[in-house]
Amino acid sequence: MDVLKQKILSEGKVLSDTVLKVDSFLNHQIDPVLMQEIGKEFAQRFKGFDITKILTLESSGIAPAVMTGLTLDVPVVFARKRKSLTLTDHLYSAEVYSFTKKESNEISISQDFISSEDTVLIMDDFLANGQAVFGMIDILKQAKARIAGIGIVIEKGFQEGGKKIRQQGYHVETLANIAKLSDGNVTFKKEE
Amino acid sequence: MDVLKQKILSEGKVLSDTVLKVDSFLNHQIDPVLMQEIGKEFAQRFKGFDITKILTLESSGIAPAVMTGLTLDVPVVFARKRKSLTLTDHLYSAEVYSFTKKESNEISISQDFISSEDTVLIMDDFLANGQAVFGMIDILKQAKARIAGIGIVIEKGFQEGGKKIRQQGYHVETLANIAKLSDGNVTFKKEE
Ligand SMILES: Nc1nc2c(ncn2[C@@H]2O[C@H](COP(=O)(O)OP(=O)(O)O)[C@@H](OP(=O)(O)OP(=O)(O)O)[C@H]2O)c(=O)[nH]1
Ligand SMILES: Nc1nc2c(ncn2[C@@H]2O[C@H](COP(=O)(O)OP(=O)(O)O)[C@@H](OP(=O)(O)OP(=O)(O)O)[C@H]2O)c(=O)[nH]1
Repeated sequence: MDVLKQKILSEGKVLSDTVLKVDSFLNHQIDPVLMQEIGKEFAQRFKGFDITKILTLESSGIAPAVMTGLTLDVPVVFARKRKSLTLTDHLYSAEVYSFTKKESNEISISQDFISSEDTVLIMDDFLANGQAVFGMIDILKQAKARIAGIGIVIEKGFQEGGKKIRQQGYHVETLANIAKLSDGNVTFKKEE
Repeated sequence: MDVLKQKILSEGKVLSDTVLKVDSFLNHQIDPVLMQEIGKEFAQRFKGFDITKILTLESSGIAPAVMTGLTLDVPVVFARKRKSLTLTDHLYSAEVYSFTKKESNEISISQDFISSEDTVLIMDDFLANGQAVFGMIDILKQAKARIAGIGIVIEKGFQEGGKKIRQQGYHVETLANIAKLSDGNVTFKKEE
């Protein structure tokens, strides 16, 4: 997605060989017009997949997911990393391991909002080692929902997540796939 | 806002005299079309306020804020309750007290995204005792930004937050103001 790649090149900051900071438009400040473009792009790529619902994870996944849900006209459910005032029981939960923190965290959704009747698009802002996406896949398997595919805004193609998820047969659509960050610059993968 | 009030009446669950659950369209599952309507409503109510930016708080504030930002064509910044991989220094922070948990939590934004040049609309999903909004007001005062006003999706008018914020002279726009939950039903305040 060219307008996204341009934004990454002009506003992204390469913090290390493995971390790209895009706080100015995706992870802290959000560019709503760009989010709407992202929503339209995902809706286009997943047209005909009969999606009934989108599943994402708080917090950075919410804006891209809601714009995609707006274009596809489907509800969006965001999994929580902590229980909330109203999310307390009848949950589907999964463990998500953090390589950086070397600890597992539980993500949950209410059983009320995803059922075996649903065909779900999983979405997230970043795909790195894939733990968050595998957690959401686990949740959808518990709910016996059909998984339409996975929509990712920025994939770090040099990390394992994308490869592992595709090897399991899931359809992954990535809007910007980064081949490397290792010279302080962003290098995108060549698109086929 | 009638379509929102209808949604609250048909899908909201009164959990107690003080808590309304709206997980099916605002706090866990999100209705993107309703969020777009909410965005247009806030944009209409704050037209002519010269807003340059919206400030909200993760997670439930994000969807309404991003839709409002889309209609007003301004960026949206969400304050974080915990540091993240890329939000670590040069922060404005404020304490937000929780009456339920009887503890304070720190919320933060990067100094990069709000300046004294900004005119900011504060937004949140619920207004109860107002601690989250006062935290965001504190942050904006540190940044020396002008505060255009506060946009709230659901206000519990029987709690103190709305009164305290208005008494300080801030312009508050609420889309659904609840007079009481105390008979197991939602009773809205009469609109002037
Ligand atoms: N900016 C940025 N973020 C990255 C990058 N790689 C991973 N992340 C984000 O970091 C968080 C993952 O951290 P951990 O759970 O500690 O996982 P990890 O060490 O195994 O990667 C996730 O944030 P999250 O759950 O999405 O948090 P939130 O932003 O939704 O609150 C993920 O999206 C990167 O290169 N740049
Ligand atoms: N559903 C619902 N939520 C209410 C109600 N009253 C307050 N809240 C939400 O509860 C959270 C506040 O909890 P505390 O910080 O413990 O504050 P409190 O005890 O002083 O009210 C906030 O969630 P938050 O920060 O917005 O969390 P998040 O949803 O963004 O993650 C607030 O929006 C209510 O009647 N119904």
